[in-house]
Amino acid sequence: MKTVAVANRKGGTGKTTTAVNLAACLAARGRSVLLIDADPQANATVSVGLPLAADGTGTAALLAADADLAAAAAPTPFPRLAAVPAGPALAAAEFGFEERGDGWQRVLRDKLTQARHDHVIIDTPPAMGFLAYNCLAAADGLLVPLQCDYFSLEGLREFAANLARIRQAHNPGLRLAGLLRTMHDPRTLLARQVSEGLRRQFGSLLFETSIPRNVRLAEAPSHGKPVIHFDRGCSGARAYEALADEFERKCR
Amino acid sequence: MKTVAVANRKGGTGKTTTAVNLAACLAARGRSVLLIDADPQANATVSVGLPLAADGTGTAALLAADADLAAAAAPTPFPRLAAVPAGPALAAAEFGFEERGDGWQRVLRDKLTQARHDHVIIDTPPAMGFLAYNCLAAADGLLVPLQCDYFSLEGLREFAANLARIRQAHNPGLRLAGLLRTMHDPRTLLARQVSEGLRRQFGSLLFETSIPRNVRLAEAPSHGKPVIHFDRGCSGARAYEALADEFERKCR
Ligand SMILES: Nc1ncnc2c1ncn2[C@@H]1O[C@H](COP(=O)(O)OP(=O)(O)OP(=O)(O)O)[C@@H](O)[C@H]1O
Ligand SMILES: Nc1ncnc2c1ncn2[C@@H]1O[C@H](COP(=O)(O)OP(=O)(O)OP(=O)(O)O)[C@@H](O)[C@H]1O
Ligand SMILES: [Mg+2]
Ligand SMILES: [Mg+2]
Repeated sequence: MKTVAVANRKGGTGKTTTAVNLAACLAARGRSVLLIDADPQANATVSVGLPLAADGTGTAALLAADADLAAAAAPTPFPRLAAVPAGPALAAAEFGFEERGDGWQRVLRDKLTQARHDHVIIDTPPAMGFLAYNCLAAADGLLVPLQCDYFSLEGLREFAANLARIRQAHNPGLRLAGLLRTMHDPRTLLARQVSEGLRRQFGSLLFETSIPRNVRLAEAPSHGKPVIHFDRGCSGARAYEALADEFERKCR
Repeated sequence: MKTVAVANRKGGTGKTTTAVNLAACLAARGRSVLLIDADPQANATVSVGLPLAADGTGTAALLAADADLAAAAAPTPFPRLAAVPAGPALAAAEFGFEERGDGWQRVLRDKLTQARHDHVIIDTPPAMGFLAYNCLAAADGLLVPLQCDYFSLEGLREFAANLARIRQAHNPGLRLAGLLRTMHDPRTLLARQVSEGLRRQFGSLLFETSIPRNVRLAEAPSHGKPVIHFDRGCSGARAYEALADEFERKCR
């Protein structure tokens, strides 16, 4: 499962925080990792200390077939962690590339075959628009971060159908890497009920690791650092290290 | 400011929770309110106790010019609160309606002129795709719920430019109704710093009211009820009542 798209149409479920910190923890374990920021918000880009991609560079250039992967990727301040940054030019892609239908997904899929890294992790935007959809069509695995709340449960009902549709239409090899509980506060009854429901429905596809609510995870991006390079002993850092370990064991 | 779009491209900032509860509180004060669910996730629809819109009904039908406003709107269990529900058919709109460019926004704007309600409140999806963009192009006012975190601050930098662009291209009359701090926990330093920064930058455009983190707000949708009809004494309910009062005073 070399290329993993971190995705959930629901907003604010910790996609970016997960993509960035899983990538950083894998790199810290000695793996070479490429983080692709496919979200015009560019939150992942700033979280690894990079400036926004100038026009003609970064993910927009990669998708427009103007650049190959090696040209679009930039080193980050962190060893073995490279990134393809997002920038303002990527916003146009959300309204629909000129190149619609199969052409689009094939571009990304072909570029990804050039990757020489151990892991490729893609941060995707919320909502099911062109960008998120095409990342799912191009990836090997899908990691779904979610909060334990009612709307997440509702969203999962459609989720299986959506995954089946993408597999059938574009990407038969797409596998679910796992569901990850984020911003998890098991002290509330709602969170515990939803968590138990997820375990019953998804079994081992629900990661054992869950990410606790920890303000250090929200502060780290303002310093341009993944959390392990900002406060490595905090509960958020330890949780993402545990996730990286579980991910490597389970998602080959 | 009759039609207000509740919008923020950032995910999970409390757009739906705000659209639903502001609408419900205004209706409880005796106003007639129409809530339009323009998000394929249909979270607002379930939050007011309605089933998902069947194909050929609801917001998708409204946008496709297949239905006028009276036909698309349905009563909710709550007095004076009507809603145009979202359903699976709305997902296609996120990938771009057949009718692109000006035709699209004009459809929604024209339908909205048929509204006989005191207030029309539109819940929009995250990400800046066709649906969110066109709701902004059709509305009179824009209410932006946001969390006091680093990505929100980053997002606001582009925000003024985006607003100007929409005004110039489609909707010169669009005004900012206000910024609303949601899930606000003033005990964390990050939240206080961002909150003070917002006040300095936006002055009275930052609502005095802020919505505290309150699990009752996350539980209410699972009962198909706005929070004032679920637990009217809780901190979340009282905060949205205060917001409704401030909104009516300031956003005429
Ligand atoms: N475990 C956590 N504890 C505390 N804060 C967190 C945690 N995870 C994420 N956050 C913060 O919550 C906010 C939302 O998280 P994030 O941006 O990663 O979600 P997202 O799913 O990528 O959002 P979007 O849908 O907009 O892309 C951010 O400010 C982030 O820093
Ligand atoms: N003040 C609050 N206290 C506790 N939970 C809240 C609060 N406001 C919203 N929530 C919960 O947080 C989650 C995200 O809120 P909501 O769905 O309203 O955000 P949104 O901006 O509409 O998300 P999206 O970007 O996916 O449309 C929901 O489960 C909601 O019930
Ligand atoms: Mg994100
Ligand atoms: Mg919403």
